[in-house]
Amino acid sequence: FEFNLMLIGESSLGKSTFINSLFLAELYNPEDFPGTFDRRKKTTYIDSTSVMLSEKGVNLRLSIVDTPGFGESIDNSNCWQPIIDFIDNKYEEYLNAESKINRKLPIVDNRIHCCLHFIAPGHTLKQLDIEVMKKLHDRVNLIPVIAKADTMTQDEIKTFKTNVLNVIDEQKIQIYEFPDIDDDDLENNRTNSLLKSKLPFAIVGSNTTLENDGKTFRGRQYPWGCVNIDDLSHCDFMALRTMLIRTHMQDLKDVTNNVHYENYRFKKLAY
Amino acid sequence: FEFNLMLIGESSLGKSTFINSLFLAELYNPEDFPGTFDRRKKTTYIDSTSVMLSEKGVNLRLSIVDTPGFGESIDNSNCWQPIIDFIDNKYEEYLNAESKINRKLPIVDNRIHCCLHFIAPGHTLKQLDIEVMKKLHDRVNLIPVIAKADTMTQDEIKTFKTNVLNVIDEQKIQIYEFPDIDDDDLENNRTNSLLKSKLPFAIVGSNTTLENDGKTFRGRQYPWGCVNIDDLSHCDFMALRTMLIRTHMQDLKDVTNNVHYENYRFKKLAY
Ligand SMILES: Nc1nc2c(ncn2[C@@H]2O[C@H](COP(=O)(O)OP(=O)(O)O)[C@@H](O)[C@H]2O)c(=O)[nH]1
Ligand SMILES: Nc1nc2c(ncn2[C@@H]2O[C@H](COP(=O)(O)OP(=O)(O)O)[C@@H](O)[C@H]2O)c(=O)[nH]1
Repeated sequence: FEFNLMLIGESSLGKSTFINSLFLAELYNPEDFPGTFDRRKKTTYIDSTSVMLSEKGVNLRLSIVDTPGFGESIDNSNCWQPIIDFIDNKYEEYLNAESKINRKLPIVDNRIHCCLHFIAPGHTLKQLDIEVMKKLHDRVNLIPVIAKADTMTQDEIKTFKTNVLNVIDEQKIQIYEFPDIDDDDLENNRTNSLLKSKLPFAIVGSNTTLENDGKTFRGRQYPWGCVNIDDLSHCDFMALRTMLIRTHMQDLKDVTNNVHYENYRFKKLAY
Repeated sequence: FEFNLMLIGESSLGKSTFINSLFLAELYNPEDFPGTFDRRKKTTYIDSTSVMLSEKGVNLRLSIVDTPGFGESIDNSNCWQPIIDFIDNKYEEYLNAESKINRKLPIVDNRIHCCLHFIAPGHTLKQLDIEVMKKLHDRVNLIPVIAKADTMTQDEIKTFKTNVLNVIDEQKIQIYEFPDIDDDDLENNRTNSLLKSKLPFAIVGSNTTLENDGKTFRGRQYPWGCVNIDDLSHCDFMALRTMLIRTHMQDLKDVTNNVHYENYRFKKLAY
């Protein structure tokens, strides 16, 4: 099982921390995996790292492409170009491998199956984020994620989620739609609808393990209280994790293969 | 007593909220003071509002110049120019009034006595912030303020404060130095040193009044706890408020008059 996940967004939105949170802090200690996830050495190129994961008895090779923050400069025109090139190059590699007369199966699939776009909390989407989304939405499965959700009160999150969806709608940006799952287990279907209702997800990430009342959890310790990233009443981290790694991973790969890749292939071969 | 305070920084860093926090929410209800402090109508020009305040029996006419967020566009080159022009225009007005043969005293003083630069929490200062500071530090009393401090844990705040000061030092940016006060009351001196040790201030603002154990306070309510902006163990808001409005207001005016204005006047008349 291979899954290729790309993270984009401004620097300091917690992308590296999120990766660590996704796969349990111990997998991504910056000292063990130098380079991409070590923010002290500022990456200026797009970098990719893979890990082998076991989720419910299935071995998953997960590749994370962590882009350096965009929007770092005073003039950010075209800062999205390296991201577009990266995504297209993966389609190109696949196309070449697939088109060989003497091709070896299975074809190694390095195509980006999902692109998480980290959005800074604020009033609304920034001009730069809108521009980037417009460039990417018809190339890759785009999932906007509200970063550092512990920055906002519950009301502010509600308002911001509505604003984000309105702007996406007005700008005709097509984000990945999580289809309803049709499970034999009705409980799963209901859980999935509940999780879907939280879109776009507002997440908090953490590499720090804390302890409270004998329970350990990953979170952020403030003088006024402690955020538990696994607690759905604190943030949508577990909702995103569940839908990404468990319930919708296959669909993300299918849409990449059947829609985005086919678009690329058609445009490439037709012109 | 007149004091002119300017706030600059990216949009959504809590500048309007800070103004309201500074003068007790009831003074700045956006419905009573439309325009500058109502973020729903996005200001695209620099706007100024005055209030009469009573602090310790002294009447203070406080003018707040709230600049629209800078750094809003994809290309932000020169977005600082309107701010520079605004500051210089105030010096120009004063110079003209002061130079009149038949001048009326006291000269109306609309010069900016203090410019608070709101900085987004993150790894370090952004390129744009550095550029803006370099343009302003020799024109006005510049005080960097770390915004939305409730976004960061105590350790992150410590690290960020150190980073900010290091960058300011390396870039030879001259921020306003709060001189030690030399009060008869040793307690005041000691308090002032304590407050100074927290520089640069990391603040939280709020328009919302909350209640806890029968006490009311302004703060932000999260599922995991409640930030009290007046609590010095939660953030440096009260430290900034005290030094700005109480202990260092006169010095800020003196430095503006004796240093920044004189520099402007000299450059203007000498060339
Ligand atoms: N408030 C808050 N801070 C976070 C969160 N995730 C990470 N951080 C902090 O934000 C800073 C930048 O995080 P990092 O993962 O390096 O961001 P990146 O540049 O996007 O990879 C670090 O100090 C993190 O501890 C979060 O969910 N909420
Ligand atoms: N986490 C956090 N949010 C804040 C703080 N101050 C204001 N906000 C929120 O940030 C958003 C933007 O605030 P606003 O004052 O309009 O920012 P401005 O655009 O800089 O004037 C609003 O949702 C505020 O409630 C703060 O100190 N911490």
